[in-house]
Amino acid sequence: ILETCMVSKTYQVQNSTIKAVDEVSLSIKAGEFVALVGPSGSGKTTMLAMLAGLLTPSGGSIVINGQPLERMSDSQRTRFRRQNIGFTFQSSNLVPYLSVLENVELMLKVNGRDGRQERQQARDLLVKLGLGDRLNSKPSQLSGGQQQRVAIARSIIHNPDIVLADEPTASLDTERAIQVVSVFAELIHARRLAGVMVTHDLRMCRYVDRVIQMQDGRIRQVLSSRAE
Amino acid sequence: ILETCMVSKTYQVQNSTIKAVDEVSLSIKAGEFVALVGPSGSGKTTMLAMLAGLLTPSGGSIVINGQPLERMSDSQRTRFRRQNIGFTFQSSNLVPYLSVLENVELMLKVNGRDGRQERQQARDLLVKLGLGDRLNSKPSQLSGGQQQRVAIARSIIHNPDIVLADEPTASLDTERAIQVVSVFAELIHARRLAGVMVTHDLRMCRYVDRVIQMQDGRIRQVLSSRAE
Ligand SMILES: Nc1ncnc2c1ncn2[C@@H]1O[C@H](COP(=O)(O)OP(=O)(O)OP(=O)(O)O)[C@@H](O)[C@H]1O
Ligand SMILES: Nc1ncnc2c1ncn2[C@@H]1O[C@H](COP(=O)(O)OP(=O)(O)OP(=O)(O)O)[C@@H](O)[C@H]1O
Ligand SMILES: [Mg+2]
Ligand SMILES: [Mg+2]
Repeated sequence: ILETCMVSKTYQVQNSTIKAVDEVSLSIKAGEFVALVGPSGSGKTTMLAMLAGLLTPSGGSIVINGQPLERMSDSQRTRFRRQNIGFTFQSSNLVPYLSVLENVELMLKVNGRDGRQERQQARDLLVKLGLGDRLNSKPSQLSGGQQQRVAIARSIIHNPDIVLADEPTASLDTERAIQVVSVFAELIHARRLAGVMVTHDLRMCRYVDRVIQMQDGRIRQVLSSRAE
Repeated sequence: ILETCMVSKTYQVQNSTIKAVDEVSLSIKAGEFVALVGPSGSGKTTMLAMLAGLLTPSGGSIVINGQPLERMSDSQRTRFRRQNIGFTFQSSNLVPYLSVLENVELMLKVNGRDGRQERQQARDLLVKLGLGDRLNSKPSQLSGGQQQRVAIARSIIHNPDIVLADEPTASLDTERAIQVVSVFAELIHARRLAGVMVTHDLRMCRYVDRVIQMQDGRIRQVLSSRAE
């Protein structure tokens, strides 16, 4: 579903050139859950932002569901992202004046899918993630890990084909982290989505199908956990 | 150095009362490095915010270096915090229009301590944390983990008596995480500071002197790693 070919992102910072991502080619099939790991600064967030269509590559191409992102206009890419991609980034980015439930329902609304059944699914998903008693709270009233869980619910409620998560468990204790990663794995496998999760927590890698290691903007090695 | 007596923080959210912190009493000696662990939502950030003097308790007292925080006026508490406490929170909170080096030097400036020697120390600390080649970059040009490391440098550069860190390694890979926690431990032990680090990463607990577990706003148990 998701394919990149020699994709790069370069920044000019004063006199030097930073190759945040350096000619990366990878492909992720339907139903495949991939962990993207690597040292701080190795290019994981930059990679994810390009896969999400939020950042334009400096070179190479990204094709999702057969559609090349670089050939889309900004508005086409925005619409494509809204319908087909779900993502969470390192900060939870919730709408501060909407409640927990409204933040998740918003994702259904913008996709014209906020019927009663979908809104019940939003509620059920939040209960599953341990937020059932906080549906009407505002983001500022939640702990860091609670905000992260709302962002995660919002990223998958509209059934995107692609799920991209940047360190979704960074603020979670082990029990919650396992639960979140299991919810991702469950959805990805059952609905044949393509999923990429950036994580520093190598214990989470036992729930994925493949681990891609990055270093200095490149892919260093690929490990298939099914082989073990 | 740091003592709390039956300290509590309660929030009213619609019809219910949330006891974020529920009558916690603890004391931390000079030279002691404590890890504060517990599930998402158990009150760790709230506890840290009260220890930092950023949040006023609903009940109980907090005494730092013999001085009770609740008897200070807002401006006294602000000045006390600036001089005696260093902290990093779950988001890095860097000043967006200042460079990496300027963000750290700012902490020296506000304490009237920005002589040439201190500014060299700021530079050395950033080099030690792997940011030597990014001193002139702006926060928006850094990865999540790089921003976190700048925030960590800023929290210790002015030699505070108390160091409080809320998940300082959440965005860091294992190697960087160990380095950061070692820098904290080194400083705390050498300079007889009191340090509290909130973490979800239980592997980091081998670098601390004591582990305090919270649950539902209370202390559940205290483990002394030296006993093992
Ligand atoms: N301003 C607020 N209004 C209402 N409830 C709040 C507020 N701030 C925090 N809380 C609640 O207090 C409880 C403790 O929050 P806290 O942020 O201290 O948790 P935490 O242990 O840091 O969690 P995490 O590991 O997820 O960061 C949570 O249930 C949270 O929702
Ligand atoms: N806007 C920018 N301008 C300049 N350099 C940038 C910019 N954005 C990212 N970089 C650099 O690109 C490199 C990769 O950054 P990226 O955020 O992808 O790393 P990461 O792997 O997500 O790291 P972390 O684990 O710390 O979150 C870093 O060296 C970073 O400083
Ligand atoms: Mg990142
Ligand atoms: Mg917290």
